[in-house]
Amino acid sequence: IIELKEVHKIYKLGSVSVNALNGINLVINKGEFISIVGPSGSGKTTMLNLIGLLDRPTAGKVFFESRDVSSLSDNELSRLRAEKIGFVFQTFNLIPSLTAKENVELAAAFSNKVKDPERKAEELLELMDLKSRMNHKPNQLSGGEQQRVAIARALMNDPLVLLADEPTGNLDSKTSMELLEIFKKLNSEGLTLVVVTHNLSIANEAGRIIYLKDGRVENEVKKGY
Amino acid sequence: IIELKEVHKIYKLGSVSVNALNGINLVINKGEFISIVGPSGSGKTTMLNLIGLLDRPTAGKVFFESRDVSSLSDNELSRLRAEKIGFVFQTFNLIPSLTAKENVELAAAFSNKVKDPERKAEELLELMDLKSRMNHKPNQLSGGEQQRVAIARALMNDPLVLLADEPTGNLDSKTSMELLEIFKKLNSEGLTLVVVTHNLSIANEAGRIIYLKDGRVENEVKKGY
Ligand SMILES: Nc1ncnc2c1ncn2[C@@H]1O[C@H](COP(=O)(O)OP(=O)(O)OP(=O)(O)O)[C@@H](O)[C@H]1O
Ligand SMILES: Nc1ncnc2c1ncn2[C@@H]1O[C@H](COP(=O)(O)OP(=O)(O)OP(=O)(O)O)[C@@H](O)[C@H]1O
Ligand SMILES: [Mg+2]
Ligand SMILES: [Mg+2]
Repeated sequence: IIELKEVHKIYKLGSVSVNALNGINLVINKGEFISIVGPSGSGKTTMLNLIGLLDRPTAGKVFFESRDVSSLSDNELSRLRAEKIGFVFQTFNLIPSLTAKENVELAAAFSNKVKDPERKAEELLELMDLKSRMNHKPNQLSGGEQQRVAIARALMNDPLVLLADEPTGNLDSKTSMELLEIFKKLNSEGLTLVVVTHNLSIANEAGRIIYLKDGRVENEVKKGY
Repeated sequence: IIELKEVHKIYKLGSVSVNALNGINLVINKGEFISIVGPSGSGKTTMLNLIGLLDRPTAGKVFFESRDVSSLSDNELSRLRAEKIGFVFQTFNLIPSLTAKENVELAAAFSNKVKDPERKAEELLELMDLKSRMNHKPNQLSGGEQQRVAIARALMNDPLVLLADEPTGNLDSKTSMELLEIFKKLNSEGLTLVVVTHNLSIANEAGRIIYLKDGRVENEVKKGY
C-alpha cells in the first residue's frame, strides 16, 4: 500500500547538511501492523513524515497505492492525506483556540466521508476515555489527554492507514495498554498501522519491527505468524 | 526544602469545576530523589507546577525553604524560580526562534549566577549528547532532542532542586538510562530531584515513589536505604 524506494532525506542548515535518512527501502502491505524503533535522532519521525506524504524525499521514490507521489500536485497530496491517512504527531499539533471536540471534528472538514462529525467526534473521545474533557482546550488538558485527543482526531476520517509517532510517550502503562488494545482491534478490522515507538511492549505486538539507526534500516524482525 | 500542606487545586471551566488536586500533603527533603507516578490526568503536572512555584494552590499552603510562598510577591517568586529551581516541562516550551544553544543560554539571563553562559550552555548540551545540534532551532530537532535541550536549560543555573515532568517520554531506553545516570550523579552531588514519570525503571531508582490517583496521594513507597 505504501513503498519507500532508496529514499534519502537531507536537511540543509546553512553550510551544514544533516543526512536524516540514508537510503531507506520499505514496503508496507495493506492491513499490516508495523512498528519503527530506534535511538533518538535516528530518523523515525522523518521517515513517518515521508510515509504520510507530509514531506518529499531529497532522493528516491515514495509510492502510495502504487502511484509515484512525486507525480502528484500538492493539492492531490493534500486530498490523499485527508481521505486516507490518519497522522498522530509526536508533538500533537492541536489547535490551541479550539476545544478537544472541535479539534477532532475539524479533521472531518477536509473530506466528505463523515456524515455526522459531531457525533463521531464524541464517540472517538469516549473511546479515548475523554468524555469528561470534550470541552477543554489543549492548555486545559494534561499531556496524556492532549495525546489522546490527537489520536482521536487521526481516526476521524476512517483512514486506510494510521501513522502514529510515539502515541504513548505521555501515557501511563495502563492507558498505553488500553490504547494498544484499540489499535489491535482496528488493525484486525483492516486498518494498516505504522507506529513509531520507544515502548517495547507496544513494538513487540507488531507483526514486523523495523530498527532504524543513523537514518538506515539496521534490522528487521518479522513475527512467526 | 519544599512542603505542600493540604493543597487543593480547582480549575473552573465555565460552570464546571475540575478538582485536579484534592488535599495533597508532601514534604521534600534537601538532597532527596523523589518520583511521582500515576495515571494520565491524575494531577502530576499540576502538583509539579505548585512545587515549582509556577502556580498557586486554590487552598492549602506551599512552603519553600520554610517560607510560606503566599506571602511572596510575583517578582519574589520569579526570582526564586530563576535562582533555585530548574524545571523541565512536559511539552518542553522551547523558544522557536532561538537555537538550542540560545535557548539554554537564555536561562542564565534571569539570574546572575553564571559567569560564562555560552560556555556552560555548550557543556550542558554536550552532556546531553547534542554537540552537533547546538545551532538547530527546535523545529529542526527531533522530539527527543528537544526534550534534551529542555533538560540542559533546566540545569543552567545550578538549581537547588530540579523538577522534571516526564523527561524521558520521547527518549529510547538507552538514552533514557544515560539520562538517569546523569540525574543520579547530580543527586549524589546534592541536587534535590523530583521526577514525574511513566517510566517505571526511572521511578524505581528514586529513594521515594509517590503514587497519585484522582488528585490524591494513593500510596508512598520508601526504599530500604
Ligand atoms: N487549565 C485547566 N483547566 C481545566 N482542567 C485542567 C486544566 N489543567 C489541567 N486540567 C485537568 O486537571 C487534571 C490533571 O491534570 P495534570 O496535567 O496535572 O495531569 P497529569 O497527571 O500530569 O497527566 P499526564 O500524565 O497525562 O500528563 C486533568 O484531568 C486535566 O484535564
Ligand atoms: N528541519 C531540520 N533541519 C535540520 N535537521 C533536522 C531537521 N529535522 C530533523 N533534523 C535532524 O534529523 C535527525 C532525525 O530527526 P527525526 O525527528 O526523524 O528523529 P527521531 O528518530 O524521530 O528522533 P526522536 O526519537 O528523538 O523523536 C535528528 O538528528 C534531527 O536533529
Ligand atoms: Mg521523533
Ligand atoms: Mg502531565
